[in-house]
Amino acid sequence: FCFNILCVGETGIGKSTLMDTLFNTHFESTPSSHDLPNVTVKTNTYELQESSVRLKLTIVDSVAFGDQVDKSDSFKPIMEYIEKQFDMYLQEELKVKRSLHTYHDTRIHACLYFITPTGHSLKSLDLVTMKALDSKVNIIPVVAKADTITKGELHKFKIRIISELVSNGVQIYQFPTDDETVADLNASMNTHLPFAVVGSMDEVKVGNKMVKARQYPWGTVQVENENHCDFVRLREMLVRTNMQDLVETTHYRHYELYRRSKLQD
Amino acid sequence: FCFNILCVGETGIGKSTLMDTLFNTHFESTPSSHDLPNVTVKTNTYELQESSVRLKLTIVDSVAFGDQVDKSDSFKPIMEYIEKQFDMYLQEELKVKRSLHTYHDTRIHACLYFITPTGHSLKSLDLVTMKALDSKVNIIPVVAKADTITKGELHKFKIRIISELVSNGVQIYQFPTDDETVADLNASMNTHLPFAVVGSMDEVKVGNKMVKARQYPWGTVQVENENHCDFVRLREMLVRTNMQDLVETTHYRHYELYRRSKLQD
Ligand SMILES: Nc1nc2c(ncn2[C@@H]2O[C@H](COP(=O)(O)OP(=O)(O)O)[C@@H](O)[C@H]2O)c(=O)[nH]1
Ligand SMILES: Nc1nc2c(ncn2[C@@H]2O[C@H](COP(=O)(O)OP(=O)(O)O)[C@@H](O)[C@H]2O)c(=O)[nH]1
Repeated sequence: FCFNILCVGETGIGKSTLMDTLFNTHFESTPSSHDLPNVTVKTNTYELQESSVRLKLTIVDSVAFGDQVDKSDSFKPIMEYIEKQFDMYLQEELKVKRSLHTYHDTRIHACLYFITPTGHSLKSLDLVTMKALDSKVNIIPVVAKADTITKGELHKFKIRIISELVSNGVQIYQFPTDDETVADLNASMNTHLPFAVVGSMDEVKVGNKMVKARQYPWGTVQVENENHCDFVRLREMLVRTNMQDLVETTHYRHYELYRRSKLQD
Repeated sequence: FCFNILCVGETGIGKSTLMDTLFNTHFESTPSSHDLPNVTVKTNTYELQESSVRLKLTIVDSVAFGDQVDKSDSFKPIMEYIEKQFDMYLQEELKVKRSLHTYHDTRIHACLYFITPTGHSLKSLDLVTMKALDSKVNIIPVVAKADTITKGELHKFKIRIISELVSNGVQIYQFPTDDETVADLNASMNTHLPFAVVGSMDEVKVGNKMVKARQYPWGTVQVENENHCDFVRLREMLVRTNMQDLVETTHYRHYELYRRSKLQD
């Protein structure tokens, strides 16, 4: 089973920590230099066991996104990467003798967009980027480093983010509510969007258990405590309940749109 | 006694909260629109009582700094503001009939530069901006929202920041160690630079006292607890021990440099 996740967010926003935490693995990846002049995309593929499924997971990272002093083209390398994967699939699909069954699908199934937890609103870069990508990939925005924001601030921040996305016409992925077996769970999860996440692979003793946490002098943020952040909800939605739907939506909606516009030119 | 502070940092990084906390006042200022196309500078002047001194405090805020998609000129409006104040002073100084004694000095005595707590390193915007301003104003960099970073991460982050400032030739303000009465205190404070600060005007009950804090489900960050952040050190250095030195350094070093280059043209 192939699953491809694209992580978009500024350097230091917590992308690699969150990926490690989501899949409970230390993903090896070469650290990138701080002063890369341009945004690049870095991909790594891993073989994992997730519940009882053998998963071929590809994590695509936006490198140096938002680092440039001039960010007006920041989304372009990312958008080009997404379209290139559609194009490669299209070339295979158009062949006379094709092997779609064994084709290694590299199309992006989910784009985790990391929002800086300012507590105010989205940045222009966020709106520009998500607007450029929303018709090409399933966007799942997350509020990064949610341990920066108090409960009261977070409530207002989430409302502000959703209203800015709506007023800017940005489409984000909604967990599907047509399948009865998951409709209730997904509907309730949709009300928590965007998920406010905390990532950590450090283990801290809480009570008599070792839990993933971030330990501060004033207290310990427990990653899997639903009172502390939405990490468990994100994992449930992304890794457990909706992987299949994300793959299908990519194929039947985003890829079809690309194919139609490509073949019409 | 006139004191003028310039705050430079991205929207939502905590500038207004820190100012309120430093001077224990709710400074009134009109909220700025989120989508200002350019960086502007907003100034407000307040009359305060600080210890037994009547203080005419002017807070100059960088508005929408870092919000633009293209940030290459972000520092310019700020640099122009600083130079304009030097120029106005110079015009007064050059008059035949002048009144320097009653002149309302608007020159910036301290620039608090707010660093985003990524835990990685400075952003290109930070280096570009501080490099442009370091010969014109006393720069005091602070790590904002220090409650985002654990003790271990903060230690590495501070070392990284200082080494990047040094290797990029950025001059930051050092608390003076020539005056015996404050030399020891200042020398020890210099080792904590850049100060990692937390701001809050919310009061929370801790023990049997009401203290300024940020309350999270996992614990309460106490602003004035030196184990939690460097807020008390910043207040001590900026508001209590070194205000006079900051005013003098502005006049005898930064202003002199400006005057010399202006009169030589
Ligand atoms: N406060 C906080 N810090 C985090 C969190 N996740 C990661 N960090 C820290 O942020 C820094 C950057 O994390 P990293 O995953 O390398 O960011 P990336 O550059 O986006 O991949 C590290 O010091 C992490 O320990 C989080 O959820 N909350
Ligand atoms: N975690 C954290 N949040 C803070 C801190 N100071 C302010 N905030 C929050 O960050 C948000 C923006 O603060 P504000 O002072 O308005 O930022 P400004 O736009 O730079 O003036 C508000 O929700 C504040 O409550 C801090 O020290 N730590």
